[in-house]
Amino acid sequence: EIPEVVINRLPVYARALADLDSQGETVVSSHTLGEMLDVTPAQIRKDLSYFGRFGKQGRGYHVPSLLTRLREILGLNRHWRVALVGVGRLGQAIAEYNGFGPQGFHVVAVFDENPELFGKAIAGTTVRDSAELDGYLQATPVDIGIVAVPAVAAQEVVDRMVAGGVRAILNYAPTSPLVPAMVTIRNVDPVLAMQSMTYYVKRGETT
Amino acid sequence: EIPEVVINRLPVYARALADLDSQGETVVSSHTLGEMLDVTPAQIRKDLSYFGRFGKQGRGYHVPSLLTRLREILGLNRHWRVALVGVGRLGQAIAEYNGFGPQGFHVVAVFDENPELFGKAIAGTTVRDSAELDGYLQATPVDIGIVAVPAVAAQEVVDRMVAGGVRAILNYAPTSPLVPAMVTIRNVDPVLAMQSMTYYVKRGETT
Ligand SMILES: NC(=O)c1ccc[n+]([C@@H]2O[C@H](COP(=O)([O-])OP(=O)(O)OC[C@H]3O[C@@H](n4cnc5c(N)ncnc54)[C@H](O)[C@@H]3O)[C@@H](O)[C@H]2O)c1
Ligand SMILES: NC(=O)c1ccc[n+]([C@@H]2O[C@H](COP(=O)([O-])OP(=O)(O)OC[C@H]3O[C@@H](n4cnc5c(N)ncnc54)[C@H](O)[C@@H]3O)[C@@H](O)[C@H]2O)c1
Repeated sequence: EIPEVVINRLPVYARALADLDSQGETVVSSHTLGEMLDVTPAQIRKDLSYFGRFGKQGRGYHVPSLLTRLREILGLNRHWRVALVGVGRLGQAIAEYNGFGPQGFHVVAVFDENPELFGKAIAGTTVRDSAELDGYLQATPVDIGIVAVPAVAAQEVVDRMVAGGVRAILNYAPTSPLVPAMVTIRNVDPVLAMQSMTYYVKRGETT
Repeated sequence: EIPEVVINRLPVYARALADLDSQGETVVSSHTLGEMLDVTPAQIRKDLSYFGRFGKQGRGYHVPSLLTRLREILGLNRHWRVALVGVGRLGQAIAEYNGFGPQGFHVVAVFDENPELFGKAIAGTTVRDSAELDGYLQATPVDIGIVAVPAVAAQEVVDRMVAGGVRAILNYAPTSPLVPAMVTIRNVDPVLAMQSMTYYVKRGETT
């Protein structure tokens, strides 16, 4: 079982390698990669060692092949179908987010319970009644669900996604929905992010 | 120097302890805390050891005093002034986010460059012209800046925040703005979160 912190670093490595690749760099050392990402070279070597032998000692990594390998490991070389539930202020911003498409994440369906939003054109599709979510998921496989509803509604929406076969959920509501073991959930939590920053601000004040 | 991954876990510990405290629990073992948070008991003990001796071997941690100590370490026992730049779809959802206030994060000023938004009432304040950002920051200290503008505008907004004395930045734009060493920045990046989930979805498909 590979530690989750390692898996969480791989997309960061892949993005850095993609940048190098687009700049025409063919070799990179763990030292240079570490400097780019604020990760120690030893940590990079250890993380990659879970997946096989990459690069030769002292010669660095071959950028295109390491990038290809990481994309395979993470499943980034395919397309992923995404369903969004909750198309209020945040949901509309997410539906229009132009960072998803180029990385193979396609918002294929959006749902809301507010009848005023039904049929509204957004992100190349139209808003559906969230009462249809269950039926939609029975008929059409979806890989990733995004939750952008108020906290009180989040657990119910997550449960319906899981029952409909969704195995990865990105939750923006300020709550930690429970999911069964075979489902991965990530909570986007600005408060936790801020609370980890205040440690540094506080420290800076006394130095 | 305490590793950043450790600092990032402390708010998660504090939140779990606050939940236990509100339920009237006075003692918790590293084992129970670990089960709640999917972190090994050894990792919890190691993380806390950076900050002193807590709890007695075999007797667990005293919930109220560990919570108080963590809140002190992270600076959660005070109020933090937050400024938001970009009050479009996402910015409005952030300004109204009701998770900030109870944790001591107060949005004190919001800015945008769109004249149609100037003076609009939001989150207990009114939208200011972002041209006034620099003057505002000279006159009024702000601890945390939130960036909710398009990617092309993010670096410039960050630079102005830093020049105005802001030392912690939460960035939602799909880009990685550069900041000087004394500034902490966190990027809210849904694509990286999704890319770390696809590893598990892909693995689940083959098992
Ligand atoms: N994590 C973050 O960074 C962040 C930032 C801002 C807001 N938020 C959170 O995102 C959520 C949405 O915020 P918002 O400002 O867009 O709110 P909003 O009220 O504008 O939108 C919520 C939408 O969800 C819909 N909805 C409610 N219950 C539903 C259900 N059971 N099924 C389907 N649709 C349902 C509503 O009709 C509405 O359109 C809130 O939970 C908020 O706290 C998170
Ligand atoms: N990280 C996430 O989870 C997430 C989700 C959705 C959107 N986003 C990102 O958030 C940002 C905002 O998205 P949105 O949907 O609200 O866009 P939007 O176009 O609705 O809002 C952007 C706002 O920024 C203002 N603005 C632009 N340049 C500015 C500048 N230099 N100074 C001050 N204000 C300026 C605009 O006037 C507008 O009001 C985008 O970068 C988007 O990619 C991030």
